[in-house]
Amino acid sequence: MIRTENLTKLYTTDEVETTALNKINLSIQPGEFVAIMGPSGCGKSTLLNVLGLLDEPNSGSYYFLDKNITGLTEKQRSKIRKQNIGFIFQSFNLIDELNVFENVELPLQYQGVSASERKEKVMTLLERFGIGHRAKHYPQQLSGGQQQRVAICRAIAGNQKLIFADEPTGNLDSTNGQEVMKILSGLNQSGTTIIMVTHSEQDAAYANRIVQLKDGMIVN
Amino acid sequence: MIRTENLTKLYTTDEVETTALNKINLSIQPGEFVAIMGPSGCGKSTLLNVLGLLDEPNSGSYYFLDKNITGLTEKQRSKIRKQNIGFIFQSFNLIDELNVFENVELPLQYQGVSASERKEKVMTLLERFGIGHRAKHYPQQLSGGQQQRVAICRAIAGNQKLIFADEPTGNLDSTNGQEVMKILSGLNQSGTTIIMVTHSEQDAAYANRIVQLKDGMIVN
Ligand SMILES: Nc1ncnc2c1ncn2[C@@H]1O[C@H](COP(=O)(O)OP(=O)(O)OP(=O)(O)O)[C@@H](O)[C@H]1O
Ligand SMILES: Nc1ncnc2c1ncn2[C@@H]1O[C@H](COP(=O)(O)OP(=O)(O)OP(=O)(O)O)[C@@H](O)[C@H]1O
Ligand SMILES: [Mg+2]
Ligand SMILES: [Mg+2]
Repeated sequence: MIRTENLTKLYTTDEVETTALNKINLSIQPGEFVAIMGPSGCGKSTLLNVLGLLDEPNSGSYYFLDKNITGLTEKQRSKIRKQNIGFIFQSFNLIDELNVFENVELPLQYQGVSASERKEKVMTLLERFGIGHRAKHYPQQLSGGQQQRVAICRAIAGNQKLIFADEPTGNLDSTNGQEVMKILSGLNQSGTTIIMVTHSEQDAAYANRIVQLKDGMIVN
Repeated sequence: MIRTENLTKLYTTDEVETTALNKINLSIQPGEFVAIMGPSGCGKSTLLNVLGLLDEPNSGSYYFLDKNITGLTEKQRSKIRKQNIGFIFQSFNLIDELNVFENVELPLQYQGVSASERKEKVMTLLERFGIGHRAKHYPQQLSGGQQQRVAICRAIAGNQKLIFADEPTGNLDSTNGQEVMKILSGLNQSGTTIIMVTHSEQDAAYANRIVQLKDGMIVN
């Protein structure tokens, strides 16, 4: 489903060149639940962004659903991503001009789901995460953990094949965090492939495999 | 040092009125290390913002360093805050137009510290947190945990009486998180009063007291 060969990503800023990903070779099968762990700054978000088609590698190859992604335009990558991936960002990336309901219904609108069906799906999700009463509010009016839960709802609303989660419980107390992990685990049981960056050993325990990153390289 | 009486904070949005803080009575002595815990959305950040003079209560009183804060103008509160408090925000609130070095030296500039002394203090701090090599970079070019460490450096650069920390290790792996907690603990040992919101039992263990919040009220 996902296969990389010598995937490399560099950032160059003034005098400093950072090798964020250094010849990564990774293979992920459909239905897996993979946890990516490693020290702060070691390349986890960068890896998730490249795998999630938000960013391009500088060298190496990336096959997504057997399609060679290298050389595709940003528009082509964006289309494949919207059709297949739900993404939970480390800093949420909610749209400030849209309220909570509108943020979460975005993937459903893209899929052409009817308004009444969107309403039912979105409200069910928000209720499930304990933020149904916030549907009409704007992201800036929510607590950190409430914003994180909106980001999670948006990622899973589209019922897509893959969910990419970048530290999905970082702003949540343990009860809410466990609730999120149970829901992700349930999705995985019904076939969703999940790739989750986490600092939490507790969350990583829900995965079937842990990939350890260090200085842009896989170390296990 | 800090004393509140029936501190209350309400938010009103369209039809929904949220009582974020409900008659809070809290007393904190100089030199304490207080952890504030509770479920997502229960009022922790709101409490920290009011205690940290970033926000005003709707009713009740707040005495900061024996001074009644109620009724002061925003300008007056801001002056008292800048002179006494280092604040670590849940979403970092770094200034995008300034590089890492410039972000951290802000409190020292406010205090009128000389340029050479600022340079020494800032670089020592950045090195200590493992991000000295990022001094010339901008916040958007850093990983989530690196941004969090910049926010922490900025809060402690000014050597102030009090540090308010809103989930300071949420984006950090356990090694980096422990390093942060050791540094905060060290500051507390030398007299700094620390008020820290956290979801982590491990971090809370560094505190001398835990305050439990639920639905805007203290429950222990
Ligand atoms: N500007 C606002 N308008 C309306 N409601 C608000 C606003 N800011 C915060 N709230 C609400 O006040 C309550 C307390 O928010 P607060 O940010 O203090 O929670 P918290 O305990 O820090 O949560 P978390 O652990 O998720 O960060 C929440 O229900 C939140 O939705
Ligand atoms: N736009 C950029 N320009 C320069 N360097 C960058 C840029 N974005 C990221 N980096 C660097 O690339 C490295 C990897 O960053 P990444 O965000 O992938 O780390 P991470 O493992 O997710 O860290 P964290 O656990 O702190 O979130 C870091 O050293 C970071 O500073
Ligand atoms: Mg990251
Ligand atoms: Mg908060």
